[in-house]
Amino acid sequence: LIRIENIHKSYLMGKEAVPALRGVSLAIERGDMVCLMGPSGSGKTTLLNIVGGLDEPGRGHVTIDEEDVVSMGEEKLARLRLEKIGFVFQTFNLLNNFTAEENVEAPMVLLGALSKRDRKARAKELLALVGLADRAEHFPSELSGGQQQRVAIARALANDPAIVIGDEMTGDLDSKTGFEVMDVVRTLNQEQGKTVVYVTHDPRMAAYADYTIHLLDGVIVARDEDPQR
Amino acid sequence: LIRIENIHKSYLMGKEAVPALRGVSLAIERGDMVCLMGPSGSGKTTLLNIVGGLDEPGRGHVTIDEEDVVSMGEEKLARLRLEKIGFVFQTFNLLNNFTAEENVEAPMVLLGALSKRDRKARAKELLALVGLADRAEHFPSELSGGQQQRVAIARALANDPAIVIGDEMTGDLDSKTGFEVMDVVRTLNQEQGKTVVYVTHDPRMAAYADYTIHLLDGVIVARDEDPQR
Ligand SMILES: Nc1ncnc2c1ncn2[C@@H]1O[C@H](COP(=O)(O)OP(=O)(O)OP(=O)(O)O)[C@@H](O)[C@H]1O
Ligand SMILES: Nc1ncnc2c1ncn2[C@@H]1O[C@H](COP(=O)(O)OP(=O)(O)OP(=O)(O)O)[C@@H](O)[C@H]1O
Ligand SMILES: [Mg+2]
Ligand SMILES: [Mg+2]
Repeated sequence: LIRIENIHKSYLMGKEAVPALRGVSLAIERGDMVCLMGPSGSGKTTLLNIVGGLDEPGRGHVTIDEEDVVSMGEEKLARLRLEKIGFVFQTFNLLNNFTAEENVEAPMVLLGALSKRDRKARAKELLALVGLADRAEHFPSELSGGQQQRVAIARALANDPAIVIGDEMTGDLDSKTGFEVMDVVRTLNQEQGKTVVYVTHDPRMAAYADYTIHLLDGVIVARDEDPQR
Repeated sequence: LIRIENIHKSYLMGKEAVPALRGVSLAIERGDMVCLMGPSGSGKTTLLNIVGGLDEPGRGHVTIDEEDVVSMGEEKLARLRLEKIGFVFQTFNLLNNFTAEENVEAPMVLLGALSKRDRKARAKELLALVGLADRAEHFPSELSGGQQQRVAIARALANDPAIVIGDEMTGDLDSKTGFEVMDVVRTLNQEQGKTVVYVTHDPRMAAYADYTIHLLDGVIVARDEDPQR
């Protein structure tokens, strides 16, 4: 479903080039639940942004569903992201002037497939799924860090995407709430066949994955399979 | 050193009052390393903000070094925070238009105790302490999530505060980097006698503390001592 081949990415800062990815290749099958781990600064966010079509590699190919993402037109790529990819950002990126419920509704408004009433109902459902039914009317500044993270997760699921990309989905959550979120994500993976690619620093959350990819200094250094797969 | 007595805090939202702290009392001795844990939304950030003089309780007393923080004048409180308290925010709160080094220097500029040359040298030292010597010239948007978190830690240490308050100091860090940061903090606690109060969701990071306070729905429900203390 997602194929990345020999991805290179450097950030240019004045005269300096900071290499973030130095030759990464990965093939993710439909329905896989894949964990990505590695030290701070090893290139995980950079890789997820490229996998999710939010950023371009300097070199290499990215195909999603057989389509080349890098050479795809702007509009087509935006449509792909809106319909097929749900992204949970490491820094949440919530809209500060909109309530939790409105933040979750936003991707549905952009897609335009549901009536206003159905959107509101679905937003409430998704918030309930992450334990925030009673926080629907709060603005991000009126939510705890872990509550903001959960709104970001609910929003990523808004358009029922085939692919869920989570750049830290549980970093601000206590263990119990973190397990509840991972249970929800695993259910979506097992019952609806959603493909999930997520970063975590917590080995207990990595345990939910079919396999774990280890990144170090911009290259993949290991891959652990779940022994019970 | 830090005494809080029967703290109550509610947030007012229109007609609704959201109770965040419902009667919390705590006495922290000079040189303690205290961990605060609890579910997402249980009131940890609210409590740390009150302990750090960044927010006021609705009811109850807060004294730091025998001085009542709530009735203290604005200017005196600002001075106390600048000189004695280093705060690591859950959302980092870095200045986006300043480099990592400038962010770390900022509290020193405000305090005005060091020369420009000494400030720069100290900022570089602190960044090296958290493994970011080669990222001094990067802006926050040019840093990974975990690197931003570490700049926030370095900045909290800028004025060599007697009290370090960390609202998640390792949530965006891989285990190895997380342990390195906690080693630095523990050294500051054991060798310089700094008082440390920190929130974590990771039991392995909680293990560094002399004792752990458990918060649930705005009240303290348990306190675990480190058996080897
Ligand atoms: N400005 C606000 N207005 C209304 N409610 C608020 C506001 N800030 C926080 N709250 C609520 O107060 C409660 C405590 O929030 P707090 O940020 O202290 O939790 P926390 O323990 O730090 O959680 P986390 O682990 O998720 O960071 C939460 O239920 C939150 O929704
Ligand atoms: N815009 C940028 N300009 C320059 N360098 C950058 C930029 N963004 C990221 N980097 C650098 O690229 C490297 C990879 O960053 P990335 O955000 O992918 O790391 P990460 O693995 O997600 O780390 P973390 O676990 O801390 O979130 C880092 O060393 C970082 O300093
Ligand atoms: Mg990252
Ligand atoms: Mg918090």
